[in-house]
Amino acid sequence: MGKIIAIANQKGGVGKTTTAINLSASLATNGLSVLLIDIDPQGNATNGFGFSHTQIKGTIYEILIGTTTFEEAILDTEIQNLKIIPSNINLVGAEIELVSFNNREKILKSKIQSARENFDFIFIDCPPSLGLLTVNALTSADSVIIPVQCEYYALEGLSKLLNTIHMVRISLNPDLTIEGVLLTMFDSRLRLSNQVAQEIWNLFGNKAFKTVINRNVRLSEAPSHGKPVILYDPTSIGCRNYLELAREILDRNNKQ
Amino acid sequence: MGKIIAIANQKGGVGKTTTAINLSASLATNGLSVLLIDIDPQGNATNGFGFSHTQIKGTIYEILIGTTTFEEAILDTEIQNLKIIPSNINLVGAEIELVSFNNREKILKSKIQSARENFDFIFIDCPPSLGLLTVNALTSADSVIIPVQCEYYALEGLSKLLNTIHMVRISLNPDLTIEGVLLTMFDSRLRLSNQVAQEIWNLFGNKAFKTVINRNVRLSEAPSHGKPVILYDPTSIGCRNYLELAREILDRNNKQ
Ligand SMILES: Nc1ncnc2c1ncn2[C@@H]1O[C@H](COP(=O)(O)OP(=O)(O)OP(=O)(O)O)[C@@H](O)[C@H]1O
Ligand SMILES: Nc1ncnc2c1ncn2[C@@H]1O[C@H](COP(=O)(O)OP(=O)(O)OP(=O)(O)O)[C@@H](O)[C@H]1O
Ligand SMILES: [Mg+2]
Ligand SMILES: [Mg+2]
Repeated sequence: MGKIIAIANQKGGVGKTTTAINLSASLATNGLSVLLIDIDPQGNATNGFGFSHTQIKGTIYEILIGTTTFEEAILDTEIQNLKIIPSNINLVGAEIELVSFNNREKILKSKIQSARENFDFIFIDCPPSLGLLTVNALTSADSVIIPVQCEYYALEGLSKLLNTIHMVRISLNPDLTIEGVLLTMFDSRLRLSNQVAQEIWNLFGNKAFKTVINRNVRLSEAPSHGKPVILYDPTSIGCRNYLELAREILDRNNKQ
Repeated sequence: MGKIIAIANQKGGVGKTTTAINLSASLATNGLSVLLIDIDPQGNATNGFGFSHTQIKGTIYEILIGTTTFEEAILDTEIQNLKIIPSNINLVGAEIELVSFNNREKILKSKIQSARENFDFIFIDCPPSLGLLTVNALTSADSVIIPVQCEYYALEGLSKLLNTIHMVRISLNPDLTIEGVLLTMFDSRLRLSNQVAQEIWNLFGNKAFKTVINRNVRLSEAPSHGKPVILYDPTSIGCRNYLELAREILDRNNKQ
């Protein structure tokens, strides 16, 4: 039974998509079978793999409203054990459309349960908001990874996200846990980076991943080549950091 | 008659709030009277000025649903000519609540027209989405500033934003123009930064501001002290860049 992990933080630009793509790719190259679901209308996880609109047969939007099946929408990536369910801008309307559905928070959950049998890990890349799409992801997930950029606003917004996770746990998904808080874009030369990191370690203890993702320009160059960093520059610090994170998650989940 | 300018880009973390706070502060220290409206449920523009929840009498949420007036909600800041309408997490529910209102895209516009007489500039800091709150801001605004981080995803998402601006212009606000595209977090040492900048100048010509905001850690430290950078470190590059931008906007609008 595969584990479903949401990657969420309503603060924008904290490294959700970069983590979704590169953690999935790292686990897949370790031999695990991985599915990445893009539920952000921006579709960054989709275009980070170089998919163009013409290659996409169906998106998560059509799956949610029931006009496409999972099997029809799944795409192969350059990495053998890694598949993706793409998204596109049609999803912007979904938040308003889904409002009138019955059980509007559980639509995604009902659609992805069957996929658990075919994958070891299923990651969900969330948009920068606490709206219905993110709530659907948190309701379907076993756990959530919270990327936190080493900046003031990212730290400041955490309490709102923790509140939302708590609300989802009470009323929609009692088993939801925090997989871990992940420090991203860490720059050891900056006092602010060190202050935020210290604060996260104080607040979260061993709920914060030991692995820290350093600021590394190779991570931000990779998507312009349509590749995860492991295919773009496997020698980079960014690549090593995400392989380390994959190893840490496998150890935490006693998987090999 | 004051000019209303929205600061929008659905890509997260591109510098919308940093621009909203520091451009407002730069214009206000130049003697212009400025109002900043925070319509992001994260409330980063509000807490970037150090306001705590107890100091807030009313937010943009209560103004939109009609339980508070503009005058009751307006707060003074440390800068004499700069006032702010705060926001908070209650706004998350607004997108779903406003859907059932008549003229749901024009609610903000109806509320802020009267403020035009009292201010030279009114800036609206938007959330990282193309949902109803951002559409409300674009419908109320005379023009829009588009911050673009010097990264691949920020460039890639521009066409969706331009589409949305076009749709708003056709059906809701024919006078909406682009005030300018602003390059943010520019680092001249990085090839990616230079590539994105070159691309923006090719695509937008003189619609791109001549002023470029450099990556400068003083800009990201300032909000943790609850101050715009002009009060936190007036000698910093970040501060000079935003003063330059204020000057460029005044020149473009023939205001002194
Ligand atoms: N460790 C890193 N080092 C350098 N750049 C990074 C790093 N992680 C992410 N980036 C870059 O920072 C920007 C923001 O990252 P990303 O898009 O992954 O964040 P996000 O949280 O998914 O954003 P959004 O809120 O818009 O969905 C991107 O341009 C990305 O390439
Ligand atoms: N020029 C700059 N140099 C260094 N850091 C910056 C700069 N501009 C913004 N930042 C920092 O980058 C982060 C993102 O900026 P900001 O929050 O203003 O973006 P945003 O577009 O408003 O994000 P959101 O999409 O979440 O609303 C913040 O932590 C901010 O302090
Ligand atoms: Mg993303
Ligand atoms: Mg912001």
